[in-house]
Amino acid sequence: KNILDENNRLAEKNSSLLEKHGIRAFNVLGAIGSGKTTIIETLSEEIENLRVGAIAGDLAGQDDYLRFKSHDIPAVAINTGKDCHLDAHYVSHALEDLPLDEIDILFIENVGNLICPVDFPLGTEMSIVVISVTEGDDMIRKHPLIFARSEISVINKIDLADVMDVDINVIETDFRKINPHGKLIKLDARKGDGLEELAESIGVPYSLPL
Amino acid sequence: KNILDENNRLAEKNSSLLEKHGIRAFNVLGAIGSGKTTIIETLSEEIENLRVGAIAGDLAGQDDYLRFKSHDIPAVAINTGKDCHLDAHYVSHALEDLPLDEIDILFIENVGNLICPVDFPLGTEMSIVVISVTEGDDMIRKHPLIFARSEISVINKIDLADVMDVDINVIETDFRKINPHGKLIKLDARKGDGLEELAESIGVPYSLPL
Ligand SMILES: Nc1nc2c(ncn2[C@@H]2O[C@H](COP(=O)(O)OP(=O)(O)OP(=O)(O)O)[C@@H](O)[C@H]2O)c(=O)[nH]1
Ligand SMILES: Nc1nc2c(ncn2[C@@H]2O[C@H](COP(=O)(O)OP(=O)(O)OP(=O)(O)O)[C@@H](O)[C@H]2O)c(=O)[nH]1
Ligand SMILES: [Mg+2]
Ligand SMILES: [Mg+2]
Ligand SMILES: [Zn+2]
Ligand SMILES: [Zn+2]
Repeated sequence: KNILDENNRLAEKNSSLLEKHGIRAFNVLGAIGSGKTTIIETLSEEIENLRVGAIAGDLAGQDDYLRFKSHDIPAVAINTGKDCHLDAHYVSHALEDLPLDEIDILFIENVGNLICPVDFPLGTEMSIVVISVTEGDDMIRKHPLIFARSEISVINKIDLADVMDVDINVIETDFRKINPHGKLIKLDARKGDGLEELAESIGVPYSLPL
Repeated sequence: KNILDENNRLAEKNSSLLEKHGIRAFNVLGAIGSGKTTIIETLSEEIENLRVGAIAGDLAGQDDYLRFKSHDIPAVAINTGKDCHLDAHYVSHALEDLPLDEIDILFIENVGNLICPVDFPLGTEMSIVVISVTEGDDMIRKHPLIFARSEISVINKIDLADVMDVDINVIETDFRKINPHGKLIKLDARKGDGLEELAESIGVPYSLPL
């Protein structure tokens, strides 16, 4: 109980620091390998007139961090070592290492996990949770909490729905049962299909068309 | 620290109970949606002369449990609610609900997560960790611990390697760096390709050929 209270306190601190610098921050959560980094990479290229920054949360390695750096955006890597989720404490340190006056939009890529990250708010404005059709059609009903609590949910890799025999309508029906008012966006993040709709749903201008 | 000690004590208890009943048990871990249930379903159909049982660990829902039941094998569902991994305590209760004298091989499907399950042994003989090519080629280097500690690692959905532009050799090279002596098996669990090799590596007879 104390851990969560302490985390909420730090999340508040993060949120006021971001507000002071006029930064809108998004917590990008999701299943392992669902496409979180690809989505942030593409958004960082296509968002117009706003400066994008990123935090790459992972257990180990610099893979996602280096992918962000290759897009010439300010970025920081967080290696959690053992924790299966980022928390506000990790993020508060990452914010110290970012040039906050050079960023308008900050994407925080959480560790791949559909369970624990939901208990640890980071101080961001919204959460975007990403699953992929390649994980099967039951992801939403198996992890109701994270889909109920996120403002935006994304079904990625829709280009593979046929070869996976996955009916996206099944996923959508499950979603509506758990989160009738939330937003559900279908994406092919590699081709960029659906990213304009995602940018619109988080209120950022997007260059047209890909 | 105490939690892990207590878990190890209970894991020992599970292991001696399984031994008493002559049951060989396997902890099937892996990424969310990587194909764990499909692998157990197919093995349960193809393993010859031995009686298979299964435990389905999930956050919520009966999806995997019902899939096991459809193969007419003894099965139990564990809903963890909030925990992102099974532990020996959950399993000790599940064992009470299984007809142990009717089972030779027990597959315990852990919650989809490449991080925490590694700290919570269940009392099984071996761990089988499953990833899928659809998660990208960096899964092993990003989650070194679980691949270093598991006896058998599986790369599933190899039928989709081309459409994903994933080079399986990259995954295999990462694996050898982390676990030079472990076993790495490539699978297409839907078609059954590679399952005979998996059955052989865990020492169970397999009906030939699919
Ligand atoms: N076919 C297809 N592949 C995609 C799509 N989006 C991402 N990928 C691929 O999926 C794999 C994983 O993508 P990442 O962006 O690394 O996924 P992630 O969620 O950041 O992964 P982790 O950080 O490791 O949890 C890579 O091989 C991507 O090229 C898509 O829309 N369609
Ligand atoms: N193309 C392809 N699809 C597969 C393969 N193995 C499993 N699938 C599909 O992948 C999806 C997920 O498979 P599951 O067996 O439910 O995966 P899981 O690891 O048990 O998933 P969770 O328990 O939810 O973590 C389903 O749609 C399966 O049909 C494979 O070898 N190739
Ligand atoms: Mg990533
Ligand atoms: Mg399953
Ligand atoms: Zn966690
Ligand atoms: Zn955990």
